[in-house]
Amino acid sequence: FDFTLMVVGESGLGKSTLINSLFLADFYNDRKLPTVSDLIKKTTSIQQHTIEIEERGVKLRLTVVDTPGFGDSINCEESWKTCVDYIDDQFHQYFQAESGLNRKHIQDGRVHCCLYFIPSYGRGLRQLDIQSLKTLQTRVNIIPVIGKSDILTPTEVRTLKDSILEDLKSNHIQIYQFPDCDEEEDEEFKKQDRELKAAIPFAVASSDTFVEVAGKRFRGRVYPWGIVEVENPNHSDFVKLRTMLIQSHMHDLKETTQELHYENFRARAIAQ
Amino acid sequence: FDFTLMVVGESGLGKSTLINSLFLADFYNDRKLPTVSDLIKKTTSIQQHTIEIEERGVKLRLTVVDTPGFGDSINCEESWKTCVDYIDDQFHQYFQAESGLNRKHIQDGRVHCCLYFIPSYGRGLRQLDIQSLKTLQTRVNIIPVIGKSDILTPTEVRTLKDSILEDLKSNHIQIYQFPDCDEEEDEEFKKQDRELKAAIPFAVASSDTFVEVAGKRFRGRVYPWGIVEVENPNHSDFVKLRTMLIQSHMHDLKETTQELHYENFRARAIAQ
Ligand SMILES: Nc1nc2c(ncn2[C@@H]2O[C@H](COP(=O)(O)OP(=O)(O)O)[C@@H](O)[C@H]2O)c(=O)[nH]1
Ligand SMILES: Nc1nc2c(ncn2[C@@H]2O[C@H](COP(=O)(O)OP(=O)(O)O)[C@@H](O)[C@H]2O)c(=O)[nH]1
Repeated sequence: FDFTLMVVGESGLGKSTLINSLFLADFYNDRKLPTVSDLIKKTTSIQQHTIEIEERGVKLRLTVVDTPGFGDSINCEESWKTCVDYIDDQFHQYFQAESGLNRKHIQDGRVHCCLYFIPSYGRGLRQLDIQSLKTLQTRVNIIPVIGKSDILTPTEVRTLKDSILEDLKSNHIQIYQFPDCDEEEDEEFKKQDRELKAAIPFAVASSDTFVEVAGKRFRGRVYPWGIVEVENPNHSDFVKLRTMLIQSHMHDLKETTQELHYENFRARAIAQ
Repeated sequence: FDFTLMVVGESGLGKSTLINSLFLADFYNDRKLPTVSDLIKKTTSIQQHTIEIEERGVKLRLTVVDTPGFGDSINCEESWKTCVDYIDDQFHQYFQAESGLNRKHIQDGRVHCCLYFIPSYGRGLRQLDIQSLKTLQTRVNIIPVIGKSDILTPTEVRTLKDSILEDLKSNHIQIYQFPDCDEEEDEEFKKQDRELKAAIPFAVASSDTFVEVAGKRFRGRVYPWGIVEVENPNHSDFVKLRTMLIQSHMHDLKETTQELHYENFRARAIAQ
C-alpha cells in the first residue's frame, strides 16, 4: 500500500512535529532547512522521505513530501510553483508507466493528499494561501490544517475556522470532502463522523516530547501556566486529524486521486 | 511632553493588544485593516493615533504610528519603505521648523522609538526583518519585541531570544541601548536593571480581556490548560517592557533621537 502525503506551509508552523507525531516516526533527522541563498533566490525545494510502517495490520509505504522554502522568502509569488510541478511530474510519470508494456507493477508516486498549513496568528487565508490553494485544488486532495493552535483560546479557534471556511467559499476553493458514512452505521458512529467533519480545518497542537504527570505519560507541551495534552480533544484536533487521515480515509484519498485528480491531469494532457 | 512610538510588524503579531495594554487605552477602535487591494498593491500604509495620558504625574501627548500592510503582502520587498519615508519626513519637518523664525514652539513629531515585532513562530530574524532593521537602525531607536510569546515554552523563548541576538550581531544591526544606571544606585536596583536588559528582545504575551480568579482581577488569556497572566514575569516580559519603555527611559529615548538619529539625518541632508 503506497501512500504519498505532501506537506505545505512556511517554516515554523509545526509541520514536522505534526507529521512525526501522526506516524510515530522521525522523518526529519536529516532535515535540510532553507539556506539564506534559497530564501534570497525565493525558491521552494522538494524533500522526500519514505518509510515503511505498519498501521492496523496493513503494511504501508508512506512517502512524505516536504516543501522547504515555501512562503519563507521576502517575495513569495513563486512559492507554489514547485509544489504544482512536483504533483504534475508524478502524474506524468504514472501516465507514461500506464501507457507502457509493464502495467502490472507500476509504482504509484502520485500525491494522494496535501496537508496545507495555515498560520494560527492570522485572521483567515492570506493572498499566498488563496493563490496556492487555487492552483493545488485541481491537482490534489487538500486538507487544511491550522498549526500550533495552542496560541488560540477556544473562541479564537472557532472564529479562525469560520473565517477560513468563509474565505475558501468566497474564493471557490474546493478542499477534500470526506466521504459520507454508510447509512447502516449506528447513530453513535454517525454522530462522531459529523463531529469530525465539523472540526475542519483541523486546529492542531502537537509535540515530539513526552510529559509524565501522575504516572501518566503523554505527548504534551509544558508551559508555566499549564500543560497542553496533544491527544486531549479539548486541547487539540490532533486525534480527529489522525482518525480521518489514517484510520478511516486513506483508501478514499487514493481513490479520489485516481478518479478525480488524475483524470483531470489526463484531460489536460490529452487536450494539449 | 510629546512622545511618538512607531509600531512595526505584520498583522496578527499582537501589536495593538500590546499597545492598548501598555498605555491602558483603546487606540484601535477605528482600526483600518489592510484591504485586499492594499495587499495586492503590496503597500504599507501609515495610521496615526494621538492621545493625552497622564503617566506618573506627567502629562504625555502620545502618538502611536501604526504600519498596516507591513509584511502582509505576497511580495514584501517594499514593506519598510513607507516606515522609513515617514521617519525622514518627520525629521525634515522638524529641520524646516528649526530653521524657521518661530523656534520656540516647534511641535516634535519625530519618531522617538520603534517597537519592531518579530514573529514567535520563526527561528530568528527573517530576510524581511534583516532588511527592515538595517534601514531603520540609522533613523530610530529600535526595541525588538517577540509578540504572542505564550506559544513558546520557557526553553523555546530563551532559544529564540539567543537566535535573534545572534542574527542582530552577525548582521551588524544596532538596536537601542538602554542607558547604564547610575553608579550610586543600590545593588538591588542594579540587579533589577541587569535582569531587565538581559530580557531583550522582550517576549510578550498580552491581553485586552480581564480575568477574575479567586477574587483577583487581572489581564489574562484563558486556555483549557491554564491561564496566562500578562503581568506575571514568569509568563510574559510585559512588565519588563513597560518598566523600560514608560517608567524609566522615555526621556533618554527622546534625547537619543535628538542627539543621534536627528544628527544623522541633518548630516545626510546637509551632505546632499
Ligand atoms: N506552540 C506550539 N509549538 C509547536 C507545536 N508544534 C511544534 N512546535 C514547536 O515549533 C517549533 C518548530 O516546529 P516544526 O515542527 O519544526 O515546524 P516546521 O518548520 O513547520 O516543520 C519547534 O520548536 C516545535 O517544538 C505546537 O503545536 N504548538
Ligand atoms: N496567544 C496570544 N494571542 C494574542 C496575544 N495578543 C493578542 N492576541 C490575539 O491575537 C489576535 C490579534 O491581535 P492584535 O493585537 O489585533 O494583532 P495585530 O494585528 O498585530 O495588531 C487577537 O485575537 C488577540 O486576542 C498574545 O500575547 N498571545
